[in-house]
Amino acid sequence: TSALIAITNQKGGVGKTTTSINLGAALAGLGESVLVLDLDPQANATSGLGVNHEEVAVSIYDILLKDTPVEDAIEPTAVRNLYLLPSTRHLVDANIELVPMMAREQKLRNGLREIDGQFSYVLIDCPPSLGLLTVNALTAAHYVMIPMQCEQYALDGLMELNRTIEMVRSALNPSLELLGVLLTMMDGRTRLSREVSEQVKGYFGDNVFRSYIPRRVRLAEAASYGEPIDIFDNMNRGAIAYRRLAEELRDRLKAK
Amino acid sequence: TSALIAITNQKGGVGKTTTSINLGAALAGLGESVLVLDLDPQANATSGLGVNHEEVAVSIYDILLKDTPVEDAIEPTAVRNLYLLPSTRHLVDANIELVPMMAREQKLRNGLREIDGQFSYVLIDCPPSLGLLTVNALTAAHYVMIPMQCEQYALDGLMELNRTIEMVRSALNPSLELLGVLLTMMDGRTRLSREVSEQVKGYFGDNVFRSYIPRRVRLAEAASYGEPIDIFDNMNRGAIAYRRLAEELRDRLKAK
Ligand SMILES: Nc1ncnc2c1ncn2[C@@H]1O[C@H](COP(=O)(O)OP(=O)(O)OP(=O)(O)O)[C@@H](O)[C@H]1O
Ligand SMILES: Nc1ncnc2c1ncn2[C@@H]1O[C@H](COP(=O)(O)OP(=O)(O)OP(=O)(O)O)[C@@H](O)[C@H]1O
Ligand SMILES: [Mg+2]
Ligand SMILES: [Mg+2]
Repeated sequence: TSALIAITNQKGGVGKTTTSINLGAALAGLGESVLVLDLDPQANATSGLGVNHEEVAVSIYDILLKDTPVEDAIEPTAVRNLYLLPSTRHLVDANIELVPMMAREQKLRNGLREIDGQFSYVLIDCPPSLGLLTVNALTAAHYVMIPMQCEQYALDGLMELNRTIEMVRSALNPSLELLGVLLTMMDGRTRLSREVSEQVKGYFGDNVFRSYIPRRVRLAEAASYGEPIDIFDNMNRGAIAYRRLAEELRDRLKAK
Repeated sequence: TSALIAITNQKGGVGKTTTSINLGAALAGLGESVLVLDLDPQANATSGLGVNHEEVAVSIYDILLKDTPVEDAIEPTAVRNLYLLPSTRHLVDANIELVPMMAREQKLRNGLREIDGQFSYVLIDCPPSLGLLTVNALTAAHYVMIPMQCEQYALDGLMELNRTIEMVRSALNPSLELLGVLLTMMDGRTRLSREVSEQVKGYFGDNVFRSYIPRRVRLAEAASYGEPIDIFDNMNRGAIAYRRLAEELRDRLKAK
């Protein structure tokens, strides 16, 4: 069966999309088959993998709201073993359209049943909110990964995210587990980064990945070319960090 | 009458909260009376001004959903002339609870009527989404200010934001005007920052503020101490940039 991982944090701009794309590409580089599922109406994971979201015919919106078969939406990317389930702007309507539906929190879990086992990993890139889209991701996922910037506001929101995870675990998905917290945009030179990362390790202990992602402008540049860092500049410290993370993640899952 | 400015961009982590707090403090420093209105369930503007959102008795949730008088929620801050209308986590429920209500898009505009003219400026810090909370801000506001990071994903979302502004302007608030786009976290050394800022100026022309905000870790540190940069480190280039922005904004409004 596939390992379904929700990459989520309601705080904006902490590296959810950058991690979905580059961790996905690094896992694909290890020979695993990977699906990046874009669950954000901004469709950044879609454009970050070189796909124009305005030209997408079938997207995650259709899976959630029209019961379209998920096979119809999946497309290959420029990276071998890496596939994309794209998003479009249309998804912004899902927050309202899902509200009156039966089993609205389980639409994604039900939609993904037919491809269970087809990929080794499914990485779900979540929007910056704790609404019905993120609850759908947490209900469908086996694991949660929380990217976190080493700054104050990012720390504030963690209790809230923990509460939402607990609610989903008790009401909808008892097997949901925290896979780990990933420190992103780390600038080891600043006192703030060091202080916040100490607080995070104090709070989460072993649940913090040893691998962390440094702040590297090439990661942002790669996004503007629609390429993962592995293709754009594979010897950059950002690319090395995501490869290291992919190996650590594989080891963590084997150990479970 | 007050100048109501919605500070919004659905892209996460572009500096909406940092701008609401520090532009607010800089305008207060010019002797203007300013209200920072926190419309984000993350309540970052609330904690960034030194207020513990878990101890807030009356918040923006009560104004929107319970018709509580807005006076009851406003509190002073450590900065002279700067006031806060706080948020709490409870606000996350507003996205769903507002859906069935009559005139749901106008709840904020109606709630703020009784304090019209009491402040020279009201800065509304929006959440990273284009849902009912942001639509409420755009319906209540006279002006929109769009903070933008000089990176790719931030550029992608602008068309979408423009479309939402147009929809609100034609259906709910004909006088809504774009006050300007603010370039934030600018790192002049990187090619990406320069390229994206050229694209933004090409697209928005005079609607881009001449003042821009450099990336400065002290701005993030100030947030962890719950202080605006003007108090935390007032000779920092981030503090100088926000003071310059405050003056430019005042001039732009006088010219209207
Ligand atoms: N390690 C890094 N070094 C430098 N820039 C980075 C890094 N990670 C992400 N970025 C850049 O920071 C910005 C925010 O990252 P990203 O869009 O991945 O965050 P997000 O959490 O997905 O945002 P949102 O909340 O809007 O979905 C982007 O412009 C991205 O290119
Ligand atoms: N000019 C700057 N230089 C350095 N760091 C900054 C700057 N502006 C903001 N930051 C930091 O970047 C992070 C994102 O900024 P901020 O929280 O203000 O963005 P936002 O758009 O309000 O995010 P959200 O979408 O979650 O509401 C914060 O940790 C903040 O302290
Ligand atoms: Mg994202
Ligand atoms: Mg904010």
